[in-house]
Amino acid sequence: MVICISNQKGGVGKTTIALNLASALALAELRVLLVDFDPQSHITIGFNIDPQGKTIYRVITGELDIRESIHQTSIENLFVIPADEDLAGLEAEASQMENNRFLLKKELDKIKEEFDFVFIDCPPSIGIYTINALCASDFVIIPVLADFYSLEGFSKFFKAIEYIREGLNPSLEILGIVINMYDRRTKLTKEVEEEFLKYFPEKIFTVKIPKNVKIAEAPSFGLPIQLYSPSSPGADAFSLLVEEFIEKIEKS
Amino acid sequence: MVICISNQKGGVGKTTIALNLASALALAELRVLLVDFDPQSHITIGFNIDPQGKTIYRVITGELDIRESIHQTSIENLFVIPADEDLAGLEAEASQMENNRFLLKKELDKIKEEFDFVFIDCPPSIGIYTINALCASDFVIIPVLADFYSLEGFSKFFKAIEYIREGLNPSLEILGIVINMYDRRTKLTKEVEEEFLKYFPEKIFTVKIPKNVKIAEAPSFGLPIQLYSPSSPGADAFSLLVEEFIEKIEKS
Ligand SMILES: Nc1ncnc2c1ncn2[C@@H]1O[C@H](COP(=O)(O)OP(=O)(O)OP(=O)(O)O)[C@@H](O)[C@H]1O
Ligand SMILES: Nc1ncnc2c1ncn2[C@@H]1O[C@H](COP(=O)(O)OP(=O)(O)OP(=O)(O)O)[C@@H](O)[C@H]1O
Ligand SMILES: [Mg+2]
Ligand SMILES: [Mg+2]
Repeated sequence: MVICISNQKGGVGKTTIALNLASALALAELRVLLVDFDPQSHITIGFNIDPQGKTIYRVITGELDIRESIHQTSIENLFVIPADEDLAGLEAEASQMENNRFLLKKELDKIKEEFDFVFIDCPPSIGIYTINALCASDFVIIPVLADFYSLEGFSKFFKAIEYIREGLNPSLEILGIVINMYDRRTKLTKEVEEEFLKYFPEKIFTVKIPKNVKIAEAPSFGLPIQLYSPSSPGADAFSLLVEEFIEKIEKS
Repeated sequence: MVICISNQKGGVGKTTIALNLASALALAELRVLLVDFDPQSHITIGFNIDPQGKTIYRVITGELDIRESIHQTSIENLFVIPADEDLAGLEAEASQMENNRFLLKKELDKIKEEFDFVFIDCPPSIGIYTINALCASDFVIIPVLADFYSLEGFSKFFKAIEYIREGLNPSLEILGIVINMYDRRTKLTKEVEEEFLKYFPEKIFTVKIPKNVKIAEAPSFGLPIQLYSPSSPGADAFSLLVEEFIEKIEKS
């Protein structure tokens, strides 16, 4: 089961949700692989991994066998395929490569059965990285902020996913929309939440991730929120998110 | 004078700073052009502009004369060249185009003398859009958040700018780094701010933009912060930013 965490809008919490959801599932004894498919390499940095050249880019270009690129994290059941800045080169090179929308799928299909879940972190764009991730995935989770630009941009991103579903990956499903940095005190949050519920009622996760400074501090220690601050509101939210995630997967 | 507002990191406030800084300068009687060079088109949405096909994409592809693409905003001295989703096509098409890093520069050079300032809003990436913007610019302003991923990612982005300066645009200067959504109460903010000051002491703007919900509300009314909520902490910060911006420009 492959799930990509994606949204063209920047800074909505793609990396944060990919990293902490994958960690929470691994801590619940599920075998999880997390693929860093963003040239910013923030999953790789968030776990303090030194890729030593064993990266997703070298797998995609055929220089490295995918099994060589799987790094163990500090969590027993959690593995990461890291990225480094070489990945930025794929944007220009992909136009010369055969089947350039299925480069990632071709590789992940070799190993995905060995894990309960494979997560892919995407960059904030709808270019070659996100297209590859959507074509490799069974599901997509879309983090959003409860703000104007997130709401405005969402319908365009939704259209891009429909486009992929129709032509390139008909089995792709939207597992859900996760509202992040939720602050129930502001009027804007409530208004935007209502708009999302109006347009996409069955897709919104009931669990919302609150704004919690512990979540922003955790990556500087190379830890997921459950290990950095287990009793924080952030850690509680991710425990609930895991439950709702499993529920939605089983229903689909 | 052309200035691009750029950072590979998503959600740091590129659009917010480009829109409100350009507006504040226009309200101070300077003639300002704002170019939306992000396929998300958030500058265009933030002013509630209907591009009607008169976009930067059609200028770049040679379908439209750049003077036809300049739209008046609700502010007398502020003009916008809008974007729409067609701009997303440039990533794949650019590899077939001659001189594909100077497509934007070629067009802006035709009209830049008619404005005191031309600002370019960039998407969160270092691909073809940001490279074109950096190659068309005299200065770059880099918004950051005082958080771990912003700090981590900064040195990579800095290297990308150096690469552009050495080869493609030797006159490009970093005008400064603007810390956005500044919250003096959190420890993380203070620690990250100190790191930025340690590594790039002469580049940090002394003005910091506070986190202020009025800033996030303004685009849903199609207004910059100075017109939406003139006495808010956000509007005050942008008035100070204008002064420091002018100072830095005159010094350089
Ligand atoms: N719920 C939260 N509470 C507090 N901080 C958060 C929360 N979610 C994310 N953050 C912080 O906000 C910043 C942006 O989040 P993150 O980098 O995960 O977003 P992203 O969508 O992956 O960004 P990009 O578009 O650049 O890939 C990070 O510094 C992160 O630590
Ligand atoms: N100082 C601030 N106070 C409150 N909200 C802010 C502030 N700066 C930006 N925002 C809000 O935060 C969100 C992210 O800002 P913005 O979209 O300008 O960032 P960006 O860097 O342009 O994002 P992207 O990487 O997607 O282009 C927006 O909803 C914006 O309204
Ligand atoms: Mg990210
Ligand atoms: Mg933007």
